[in-house]
Amino acid sequence: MKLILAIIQDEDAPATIQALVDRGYRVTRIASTGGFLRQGNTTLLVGVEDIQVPEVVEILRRCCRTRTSYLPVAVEATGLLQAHMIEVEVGGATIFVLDVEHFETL
Amino acid sequence: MKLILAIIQDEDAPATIQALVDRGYRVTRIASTGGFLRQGNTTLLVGVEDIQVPEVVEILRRCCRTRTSYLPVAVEATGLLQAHMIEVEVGGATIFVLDVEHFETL
Amino acid sequence: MKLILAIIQDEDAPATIQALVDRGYRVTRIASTGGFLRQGNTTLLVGVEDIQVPEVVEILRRCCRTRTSYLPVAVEATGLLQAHMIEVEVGGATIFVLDVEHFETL
Ligand SMILES: Nc1ncnc2c1ncn2[C@@H]1O[C@@H]2COP(=O)(O)O[C@H]3[C@@H](O)[C@H](n4cnc5c(N)ncnc54)O[C@@H]3COP(=O)(O)O[C@H]2[C@H]1O
Ligand SMILES: Nc1ncnc2c1ncn2[C@@H]1O[C@@H]2COP(=O)(O)O[C@H]3[C@@H](O)[C@H](n4cnc5c(N)ncnc54)O[C@@H]3COP(=O)(O)O[C@H]2[C@H]1O
Ligand SMILES: Nc1ncnc2c1ncn2[C@@H]1O[C@@H]2COP(=O)(O)O[C@H]3[C@@H](O)[C@H](n4cnc5c(N)ncnc54)O[C@@H]3COP(=O)(O)O[C@H]2[C@H]1O
Repeated sequence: MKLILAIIQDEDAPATIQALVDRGYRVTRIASTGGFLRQGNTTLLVGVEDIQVPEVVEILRRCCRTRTSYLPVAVEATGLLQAHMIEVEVGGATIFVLDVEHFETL
Repeated sequence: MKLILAIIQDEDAPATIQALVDRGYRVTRIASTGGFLRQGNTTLLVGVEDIQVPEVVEILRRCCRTRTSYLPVAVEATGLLQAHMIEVEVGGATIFVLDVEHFETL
Repeated sequence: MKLILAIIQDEDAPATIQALVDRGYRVTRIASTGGFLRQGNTTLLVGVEDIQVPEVVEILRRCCRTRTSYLPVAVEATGLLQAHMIEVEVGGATIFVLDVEHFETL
């Protein structure tokens, strides 16, 4: 048994969860926030059999896409403070696969 | 050291947390959402010594109960769209026990 | 790859996240609640290379501090119900380091 913890963008969450559920996977959704952009994102928990990990990763690959986000930063030049926007690329999914020592449903 | 991650129903959360705390366990509660029913549920994190895992599972077994939930689905028959309710059994607790490589309190 | 899961106090979260991001670490923040005091706190997820764990722990040590909190309890004495405040020391950070079997970004 493995526990997949995947951090995805909010925009992709509904379609990703639907695709996982349609394939019979069990999924739990947790609201989270990115440390860098301070924007909301989604953390999914998906407990699966070892051999199902590649299929879940495939579903994430299909449903989650990279997007460009803009972060305002203050830049000081010639005594004037100006707001610049720096371009930040946010990936589709960040995936951690953890080993589950014991799984039980009550 | 093990980290128990248990997904339980919101209705059982107050009594379950109280029972764990009364036995001296440390517990953290995270609000979560079920992928299938899209209803709120509760994810508990309980870090324990290895030998304490069975007692925590026992407390979950005592405090968390199975319930029947109803999910409306659209069914098309003789050209008419009707809303049917399908019965879904939601378990008391889904429990993942993870091994903790290093534990520290600051 | 390790996944550090750290439970810290809300007051320390902004400075801690900033310090981690400034050092180039990726961080995800999840709102959580303490089981004993029933007060909001913060659960951080920080996925790092194995050799980076000590530095992240150091940043947590520097940014997170212990505080005293007060928990009202009802005490019955000579037939009168009185509200006493018991002093509870809340640590700076509770840290779990989990092994990551597989890490992937899409
Ligand atoms: N310290 C830093 N210095 C420079 N650039 C930085 C940075 N931290 C993040 N970024 C950049 O900003 C994007 C958004 O990061 P954020 O922390 O808001 O949102 C992150 C975070 O919530 C989570 N995440 C990514 N890697 C993580 C890790 N190793 N541990 C925990 N959470 C992670 O996934 C979201 C998307 O990450 P992604 O890597 O695709 O995209 C990141 C990355 O391109
Ligand atoms: N392996 C796992 N990984 C991550 N989270 C897990 C999990 N197993 C269970 N959960 C979490 O626990 C809740 C209750 O699951 P249970 O299996 O008792 O009860 C489930 C199950 O009886 C059924 N169900 C869930 N997914 C299904 C699916 N793909 N196909 C058919 N039935 C499903 O609907 C009930 C409610 O599911 P919901 O998703 O709303 O809520 C789930 C989900 O949040
Ligand atoms: N092994 C573990 N597993 C999961 N989460 C953990 C954990 N150890 C600590 N935490 C989390 O960290 C918060 C601070 O814990 P700390 O031990 O510093 O500070 C604790 C501790 O001094 C005391 N405390 C907690 N549970 C207790 C209990 N069952 N009996 C007596 N004192 C307790 O109250 C303070 C606040 O606890 P609270 O539950 O509100 O909030 C806790 C909880 O959310």
